[in-house]
Amino acid sequence: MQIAVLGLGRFGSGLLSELGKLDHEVLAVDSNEGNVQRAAPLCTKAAVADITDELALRDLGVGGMDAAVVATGVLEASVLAAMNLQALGVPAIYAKASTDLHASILQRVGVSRVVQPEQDGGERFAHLLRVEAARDYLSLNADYGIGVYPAPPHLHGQPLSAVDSGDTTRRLLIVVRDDRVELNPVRDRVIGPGDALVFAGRDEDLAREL
Amino acid sequence: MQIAVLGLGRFGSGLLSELGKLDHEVLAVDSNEGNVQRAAPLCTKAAVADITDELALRDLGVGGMDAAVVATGVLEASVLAAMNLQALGVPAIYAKASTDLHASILQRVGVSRVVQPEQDGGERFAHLLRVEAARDYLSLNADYGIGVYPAPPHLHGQPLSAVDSGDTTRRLLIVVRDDRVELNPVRDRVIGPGDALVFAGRDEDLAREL
Ligand SMILES: Nc1ncnc2c1ncn2[C@@H]1O[C@H](COP(=O)(O)OP(=O)(O)OP(=O)(O)O)[C@@H](O)[C@H]1O
Ligand SMILES: Nc1ncnc2c1ncn2[C@@H]1O[C@H](COP(=O)(O)OP(=O)(O)OP(=O)(O)O)[C@@H](O)[C@H]1O
Repeated sequence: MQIAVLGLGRFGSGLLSELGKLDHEVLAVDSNEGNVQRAAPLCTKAAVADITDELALRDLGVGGMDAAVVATGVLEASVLAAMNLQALGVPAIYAKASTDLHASILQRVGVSRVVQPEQDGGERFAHLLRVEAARDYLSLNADYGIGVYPAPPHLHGQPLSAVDSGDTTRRLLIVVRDDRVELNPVRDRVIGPGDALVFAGRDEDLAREL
Repeated sequence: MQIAVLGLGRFGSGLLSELGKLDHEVLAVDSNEGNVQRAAPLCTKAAVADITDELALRDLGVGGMDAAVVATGVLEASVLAAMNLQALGVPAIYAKASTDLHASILQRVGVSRVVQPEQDGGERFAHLLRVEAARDYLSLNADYGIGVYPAPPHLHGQPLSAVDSGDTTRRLLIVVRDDRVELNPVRDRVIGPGDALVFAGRDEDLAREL
């Protein structure tokens, strides 16, 4: 996919560095020279431009991209940039918003997916507090989630069946060993130091010591 | 758990509203009167105070809390508040940081978990772009993840076996029906409009149409 990232603050830079790892062709645009220079090694092309200027975006070839992300919290710049992307015919437009009002304006303008990284981050953190041992967490509903746990030292050498008692409230789903994902782990497989265990269950069961 | 949230910006407010749903006793503190008033209905107690003032935190009973989160991006206030929490003997201290440097200072001071919501949000969004149909995503490694999909209309009335072909690259893990989580969904269960399907697999397989 060819993707344009407009705005290279913390969110835009985090997006850029991850997209680079996922084999996308990325164009990065920002009005700040320093941000563009820092971005250049992480993407296919980086350019200094005003994202509210439709002609400047056209000249950069943004119109031919598969998708674009507007990554600035400045309301006016963000909304104008989103409208420019539509005028240039970009098929999929995404954006970050800094407030609920900003998010609803972007949705009205036709942005297909809007995120609010600070609010979303706070909500996600509320769950990470409960399941402290987890390195990441995905909420399924108010009480259930999926937690990713580095295998604690006392489990090294034990079989998986030691942590998956067929318990109805906490289920072992997946094992990631040294970055390789095993979608259907076999029960008698031995747990090692490089393993991460992925469980689903109620938050209080996910919070229990492994 | 009794938890103190110091700083009620977007991150702190998102955290507060989610903690309230999870049955914790929460004390919310901010120097801005308006933020405290907005927070009051979402928590057990809300107070106006300077989080860099150790005596003010002591008088609010922060020392007796099980955990505390420092939720301000202002470097000096954040680090001083974290040190105050340690001096008051709060056992678990968490914080958000606005830059890598800020994060490393907090870790050096002894904060147990530091998040950077903007950077983390950008990285997560890079994956959500690839698996567009997913409403949420948890990354397992650079290529694999877990996606949560609202059941598309063309699958309503079909059995789960229609989407879980025992395919080695995309595995159906869990079904959430109208907010109730089914950890071990049976294959011949019929998919309904209120269902969300949770798959694990390679990103490009998660991106495939259901
Ligand atoms: N009109 C514009 N044209 C190009 N770039 C812009 C424009 N307006 C803002 N930017 C850029 O967008 C980036 C994000 O700016 P913003 O002020 O939104 O910071 P922010 O919301 O704190 O972002 P983050 O939280 O991601 O760090 C900055 O790098 C800024 O230079
Ligand atoms: N010394 C202090 N004492 C109490 N509250 C403070 C102090 N310093 C900052 N705050 C509060 O912390 C909150 C977050 O402030 P900050 O300037 O970090 O905004 P922010 O980083 O944009 O936060 P967010 O991204 O979560 O909205 C604000 O509500 C502010 O009033």
